[in-house]
Amino acid sequence: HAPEKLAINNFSSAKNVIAVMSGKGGVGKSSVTSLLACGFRRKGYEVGVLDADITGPSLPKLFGVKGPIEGTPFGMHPLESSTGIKVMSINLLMEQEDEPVIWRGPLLGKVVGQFWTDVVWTDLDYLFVDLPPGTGDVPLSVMQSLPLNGFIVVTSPQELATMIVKKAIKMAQIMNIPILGLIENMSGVICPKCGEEFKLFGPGHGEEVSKSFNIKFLGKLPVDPNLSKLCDQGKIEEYESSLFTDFIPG
Amino acid sequence: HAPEKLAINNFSSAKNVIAVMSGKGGVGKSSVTSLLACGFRRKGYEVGVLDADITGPSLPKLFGVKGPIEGTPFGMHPLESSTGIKVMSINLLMEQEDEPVIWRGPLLGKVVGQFWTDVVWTDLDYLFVDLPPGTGDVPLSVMQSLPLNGFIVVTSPQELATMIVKKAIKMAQIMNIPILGLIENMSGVICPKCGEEFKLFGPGHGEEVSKSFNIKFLGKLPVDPNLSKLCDQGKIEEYESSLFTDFIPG
Ligand SMILES: Nc1ncnc2c1ncn2[C@@H]1O[C@H](COP(=O)(O)OP(=O)(O)O)[C@@H](O)[C@H]1O
Ligand SMILES: Nc1ncnc2c1ncn2[C@@H]1O[C@H](COP(=O)(O)OP(=O)(O)O)[C@@H](O)[C@H]1O
Ligand SMILES: [Zn+2]
Repeated sequence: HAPEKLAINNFSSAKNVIAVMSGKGGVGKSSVTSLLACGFRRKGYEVGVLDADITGPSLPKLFGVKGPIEGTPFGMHPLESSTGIKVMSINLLMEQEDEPVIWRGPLLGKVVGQFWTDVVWTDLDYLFVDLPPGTGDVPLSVMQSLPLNGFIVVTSPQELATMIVKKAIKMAQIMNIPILGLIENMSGVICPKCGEEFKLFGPGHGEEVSKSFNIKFLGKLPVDPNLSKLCDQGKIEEYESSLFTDFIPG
Repeated sequence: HAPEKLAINNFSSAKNVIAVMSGKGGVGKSSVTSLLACGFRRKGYEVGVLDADITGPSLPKLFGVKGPIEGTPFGMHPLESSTGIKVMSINLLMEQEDEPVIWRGPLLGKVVGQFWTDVVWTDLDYLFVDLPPGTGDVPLSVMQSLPLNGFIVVTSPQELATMIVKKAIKMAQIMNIPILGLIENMSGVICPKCGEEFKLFGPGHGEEVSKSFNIKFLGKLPVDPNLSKLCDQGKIEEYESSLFTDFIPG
């Protein structure tokens, strides 16, 4: 018996809900979630991002928004980024962004559910959910409780990342949730002095993995020190990337 | 009331138990755990590595060992790497290394406890425990159940990683477990064509964070495509690094 899907907050709606996962930490899930949201926002869509990585939240920092948020009788209001993307994360409920959240699995899953039921998202065209690493409580709760249209999978070139990303793909297949595309991040770097492009983490397997699981390959993103700098500054919305142009409708 | 420490397996002993954590995924925890183990092994110590990242296990791949392991009446025997390091991981109990483990928190914590009580480590000088990302069930269970001497913290240069690593440091302080040192990984790269050293992810904050928390700074490890290659090949024991020479006794 599959658990019931949760109803979204009474004052909200979301036409599409897309989760971004990898299984492996540090491949760039949060950055890709943010770049996706920026790409859709630039086309004029109403967009929200839900940070489901409760013990390692990063979205507020990437968008340069800070809490703490006050609750209202209608629910918690997300913060808006400089281009109007709605952001919700556990870090927005904390006094200090580097305070640890030391909770066990069942509570983590429950809090993510509350981000769906108790946050006043208003009317969104797209909600992007940034999943934590692993295939434990939170990915499981999100797959069971939220009406997902599908997943975007993020990998990086290392064999280790590829192996663990395959676990995440297999989990999505077991849960019967479609995979909308796969992106390979950190697939090379350009020397700022001589312009040579070289591989940091080996040849990469994004295309090969996409083919073997019959997933759309959405392209590669190199390591770009300029992106890293904008992330550190909370200005990811200023990064120009044509990565998702084929993927974004309209 | 603090939970009891678990007793190690009847046929085993471990003089020192050191956990490696970061809070943030992808900063190189598993690689640093492995390099630490290799450094101690080279000095002649009996060394084991316990992969506590149940949903994202990577140690078997880094050491080039494959399961599945058979159980015996005395317990599960870890596999030995080419230089004699004992390796235990959930991936050694699976038929296929890319099968997902879809378990909720309490079970994850329990399995890690069993790696301590049911694995026949024999007599170790050092056991290194590679923690998963986050500050949830598994780090909590390891801190409560294993007699840790302390932590090694791994960070990478990005502000985001620094923020989340601080959460892990604060968790260790709340749990009253000493931090033995901090390592900054991926702190720059050398162009293979022109030899220029440049920063991929910004200036890095490892030293600054170490000072502010009064932790020993153990040094920096650049992004080295050669290390990545050896990791992919399961030959991390062949990587020569002087990173830990001051840290390893004897
Ligand atoms: N292609 C890239 N180029 C430069 N920096 C990147 C790139 N992708 C990610 N980063 C940096 O790496 C850090 C980690 O990425 P993140 O998105 O947090 O990964 P994850 O969510 O998978 O743990 C971010 O702070 C970001 O600055
Ligand atoms: N300094 C480095 N140089 C090159 N590759 C590295 C370095 N550190 C880590 N890697 C690569 O990055 C991958 C991810 O690192 P890993 O140790 O798995 O991180 P974590 O355990 O924190 O998720 C590894 O497969 C390894 O090949
Ligand atoms: Zn160069």
